[in-house]
Amino acid sequence: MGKVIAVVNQKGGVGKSTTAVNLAACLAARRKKVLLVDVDPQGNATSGVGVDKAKLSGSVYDVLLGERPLAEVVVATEIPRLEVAPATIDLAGAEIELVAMMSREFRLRNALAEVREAHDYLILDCPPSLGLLTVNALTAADEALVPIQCEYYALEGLSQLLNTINLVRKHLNPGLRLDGVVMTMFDARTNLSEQVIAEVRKHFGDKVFKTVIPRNIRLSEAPGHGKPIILYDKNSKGAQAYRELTREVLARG
Amino acid sequence: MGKVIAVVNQKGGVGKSTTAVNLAACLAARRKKVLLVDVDPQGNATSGVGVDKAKLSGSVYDVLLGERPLAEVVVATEIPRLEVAPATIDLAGAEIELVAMMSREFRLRNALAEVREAHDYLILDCPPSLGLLTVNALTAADEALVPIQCEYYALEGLSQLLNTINLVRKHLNPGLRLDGVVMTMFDARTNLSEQVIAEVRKHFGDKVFKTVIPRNIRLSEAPGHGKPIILYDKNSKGAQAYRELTREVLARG
Ligand SMILES: Nc1ncnc2c1ncn2[C@@H]1O[C@H](COP(=O)(O)OP(=O)(O)OP(=O)(O)O)[C@@H](O)[C@H]1O
Ligand SMILES: Nc1ncnc2c1ncn2[C@@H]1O[C@H](COP(=O)(O)OP(=O)(O)OP(=O)(O)O)[C@@H](O)[C@H]1O
Ligand SMILES: [Mg+2]
Ligand SMILES: [Mg+2]
Repeated sequence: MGKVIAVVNQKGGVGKSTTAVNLAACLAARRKKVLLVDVDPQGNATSGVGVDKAKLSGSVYDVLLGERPLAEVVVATEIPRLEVAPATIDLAGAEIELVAMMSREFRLRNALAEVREAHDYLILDCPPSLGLLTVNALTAADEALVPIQCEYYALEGLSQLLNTINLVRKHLNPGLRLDGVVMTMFDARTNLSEQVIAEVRKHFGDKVFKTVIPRNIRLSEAPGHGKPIILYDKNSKGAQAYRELTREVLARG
Repeated sequence: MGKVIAVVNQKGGVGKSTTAVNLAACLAARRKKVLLVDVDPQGNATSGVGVDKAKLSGSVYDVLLGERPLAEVVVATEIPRLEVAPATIDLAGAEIELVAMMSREFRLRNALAEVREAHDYLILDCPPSLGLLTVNALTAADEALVPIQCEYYALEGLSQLLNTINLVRKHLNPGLRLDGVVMTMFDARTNLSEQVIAEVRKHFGDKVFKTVIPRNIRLSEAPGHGKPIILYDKNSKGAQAYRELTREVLARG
């Protein structure tokens, strides 16, 4: 039974898609069967693994609103053992359309049920909001993985995020655990990064992964080539950090 | 009659709040009367100008859903001529609550009507989504100002954003103009930044401000001190860039 991990934080630009893509790719490199599910209408995770959205015959939108089986929209990537359920722009209309539907929070969980056996890990990339798409992902997930940028503004939304995780656990998904917090875009040139990490460790203790993802230009260049960092520049600091994070995720079991 | 500018982009972390706060502060420094309106439940613009959310007696939530006059929730900042209509965490529930309300898209526009005379500029900071809060801001605005990060992923959501602006212009606010696009977080150490700027200028032509905001650590440190960049470090590259941008905004009239 594959483990479902939702990568979530309503603060924008903290490294959700970058973490989802690179964790998924590193797990596949460690011989795990991985499905990356793009739940963000922007579709960054989809293009981050090199999938051309113009050539798709189906997407997560069709699964959530059109009743298509998830297995029908899944496509392979150039990375062995890594498949993706892609997002396209029509997903932008999903939140409003889902409001009126039956069991609207469970549509992704129900869709994933049929493919969980076929994968070791299912990684869900969420949009920067706490609307019905993110609630669907948290309802489907075993664990939430929260990237937090080493910046002051990133600290402000945390209580809102924890509220939402607790509400989902209470009303929709009693098994949901906060798997861990990963610090991203660490910049050694400013004390700010250290201060933010200290503050986060104070709140979350050992839920914070030891691995800290540094700010690394190669990570921001890789999506333009449609490649995860381990293919774009396997010796970069970014690649090393995501390999390290993956070891920790595997060790947590 | 004050000009209303909505700072908008559903891509997360592109510098919306940083641009809203620093443009507002620089306009106030140029002797304009400015109201900064925080329409993002995260409340980053509110804390970016040093307002303590715990001490507030009212917020934008009370205006949009509780029928309180906007003038009642506006608070002063330490910057002369700069006031703020603050956001608190309860705004997070607003999108769902607004769905069922009368004239739900016009609530911010109607609320701003009574205070427009008293200000030269009203700057609206939007959340990273295209839901009812952003639609309220676009419906209230004369112009949309779009920060675009000099990164690959930032290009992907642009057509979705333009769709939304066009829909709002067609159905809700015929006077809405796309004021301009400002490139942010330019990093001279990578060709990626230049490539993204070239791509954006190809699409938007002279709507793209000449001023490019560089990646500058002082800009990310300033919010932790509750100060705009011109107070935190007035000689930094970040302060220079936002003063330059302000000159261009004023020149466009
Ligand atoms: N460690 C890093 N070093 C440098 N750049 C990074 C790093 N992680 C992510 N980036 C870049 O920063 C930007 C924001 O990251 P990303 O898009 O992954 O965040 P996100 O949380 O998914 O954003 P959104 O909230 O819009 O979904 C992207 O352009 C990405 O390429
Ligand atoms: N030019 C810059 N140089 C360095 N850091 C910056 C710059 N502009 C913004 N930042 C920092 O980058 C982060 C993202 O910026 P900001 O929060 O303003 O973006 P946003 O678009 O408002 O995000 P959200 O989508 O969550 O509302 C913040 O921590 C901010 O301090
Ligand atoms: Mg993302
Ligand atoms: Mg913001």
